[in-house]
Amino acid sequence: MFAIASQKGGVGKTTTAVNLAACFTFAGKRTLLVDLDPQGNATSGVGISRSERSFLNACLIENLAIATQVREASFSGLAIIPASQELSDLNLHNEIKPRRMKAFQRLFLRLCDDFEYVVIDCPPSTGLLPELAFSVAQSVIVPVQCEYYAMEGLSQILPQVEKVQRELNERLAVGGLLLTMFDYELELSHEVADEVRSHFPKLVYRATIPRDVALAEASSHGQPIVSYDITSRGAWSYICLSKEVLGNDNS
Amino acid sequence: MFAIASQKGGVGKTTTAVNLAACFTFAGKRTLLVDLDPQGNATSGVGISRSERSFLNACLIENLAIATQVREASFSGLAIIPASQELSDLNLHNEIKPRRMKAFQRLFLRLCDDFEYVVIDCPPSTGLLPELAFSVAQSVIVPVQCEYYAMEGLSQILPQVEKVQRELNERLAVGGLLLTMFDYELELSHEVADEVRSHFPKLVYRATIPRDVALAEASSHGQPIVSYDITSRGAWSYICLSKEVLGNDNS
Ligand SMILES: Nc1ncnc2c1ncn2[C@@H]1O[C@H](COP(=O)(O)OP(=O)(O)OP(=O)(O)O)[C@@H](O)[C@H]1O
Ligand SMILES: Nc1ncnc2c1ncn2[C@@H]1O[C@H](COP(=O)(O)OP(=O)(O)OP(=O)(O)O)[C@@H](O)[C@H]1O
Ligand SMILES: [Mg+2]
Ligand SMILES: [Mg+2]
Repeated sequence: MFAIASQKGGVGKTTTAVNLAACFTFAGKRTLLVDLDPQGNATSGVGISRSERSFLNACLIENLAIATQVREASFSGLAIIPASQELSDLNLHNEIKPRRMKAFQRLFLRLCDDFEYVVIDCPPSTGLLPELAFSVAQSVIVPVQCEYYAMEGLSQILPQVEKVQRELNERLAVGGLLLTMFDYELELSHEVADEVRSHFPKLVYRATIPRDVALAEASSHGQPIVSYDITSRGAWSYICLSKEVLGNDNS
Repeated sequence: MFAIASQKGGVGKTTTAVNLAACFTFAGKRTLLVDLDPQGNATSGVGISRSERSFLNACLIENLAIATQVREASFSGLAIIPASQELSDLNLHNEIKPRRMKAFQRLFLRLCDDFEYVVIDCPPSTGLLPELAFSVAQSVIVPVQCEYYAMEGLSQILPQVEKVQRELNERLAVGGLLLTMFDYELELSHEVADEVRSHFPKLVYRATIPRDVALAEASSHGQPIVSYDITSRGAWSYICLSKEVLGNDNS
């Protein structure tokens, strides 16, 4: 189970969650995408509309089975638990945080019976929603945009991963740092990529995601890149990433 | 007093807050930048380090005067209240929300005695921190990235502005929508810009911010664009925006 997280905004969390999940499906793995961001960009990125009620409410407060919240995405074989605006309801947060964390973890373990891979998209924050994702994930993938603020973003998300690992979920680990929106013509992109690789030599994925407008266009058509334009550099880079992630998983 | 807000991440909130505040200073107006984002990108964007303790704690819990929290930025004439990681402390949020909203509003009114313009940078969320900014601001500027998800972002921030206007601050209004990261060579940029202008004809600023790597480089040097590279297209576009905003303000 993977969580795609960074509290820095606009670094490619949703684009990575949608396209990595689609590439897993493409490789024949039964995959579920969970949209934990109230904005619901991953939900619309696979051509689905947001739910009225959040699955947190339906499953943790009204005790419905989690299978009732799963929908099929526009991309065949990919399933999704859509987002809801209700996910940002602070009263819901205060209801879940102390009392129902264990129930949330049990709920997600049941998903592992039906799906080989689960990918969770997180909102840009370090609050409860990323914490829920970290409490059930084995691996956190942190997109790092090849621009200046990127390094600062890491100084806040990595400590939160360690805290959840100590207190709630000892299996959790940082799966890797993913360089995104890399523009080969800009010196800044090369500088930031070199800096991130020198600070975290073992953590950076070999696959790098280039800046490619086809990725932005695909999401506006509610499709993953592998179905919108399989010949694009964006599609090729996410296929390479999925092979690398699946390879790490097997070893 | 301006709030720069959008719950969509990476759309150019911080870049707009830093550069608009610097352009106001450049035009001879005594200006204060307030960084309400725990990430502290506006703080490092003007060459300052984050504070240990947040000004919310210092002024609302320990009752220090707000003037004690103001620092001078690297750009002469621009002052800043820096961010602190503590801004994301949920216990602090639960302490402020019911009981100290009025005290927060009084605190900010005192700033109007010392500064002609105040610009507040918000984190990518619709929680308490943007609500605090809206409770004291007269005008909200919403950056809209010229990519697909942009329109979705508006459907969440605009209702929050209306709610705060009804309940806490009747002077609050949407100052305008600012098109950012516009790439003249991409079809997608033109499509999104046309769509936003047709949906909100009276709200979109005439000034459009182009995608310009000089803006990303400037922030990595802790400087506003007008001191990093005044000849760049990014600098010119923010100078045009500041003239338009000051013009609207006078009429
Ligand atoms: N490699 C890329 N090349 C070009 N555009 C990209 C790329 N990756 C993402 N984008 C575009 O950049 C914008 C931000 O990406 P995305 O929404 O995936 O980021 P995010 O981290 O999920 O944002 P948020 O913090 O709001 O959740 C989107 O409009 C997306 O289409
Ligand atoms: N017009 C532009 N041209 C090129 N790069 C830009 C432009 N505006 C912003 N950037 C870069 O894009 C990234 C995102 O911008 P910025 O941090 O201002 O967005 P934000 O909305 O404040 O993000 P967050 O949601 O994390 O607060 C930064 O690395 C910034 O330097
Ligand atoms: Mg996202
Ligand atoms: Mg910002």
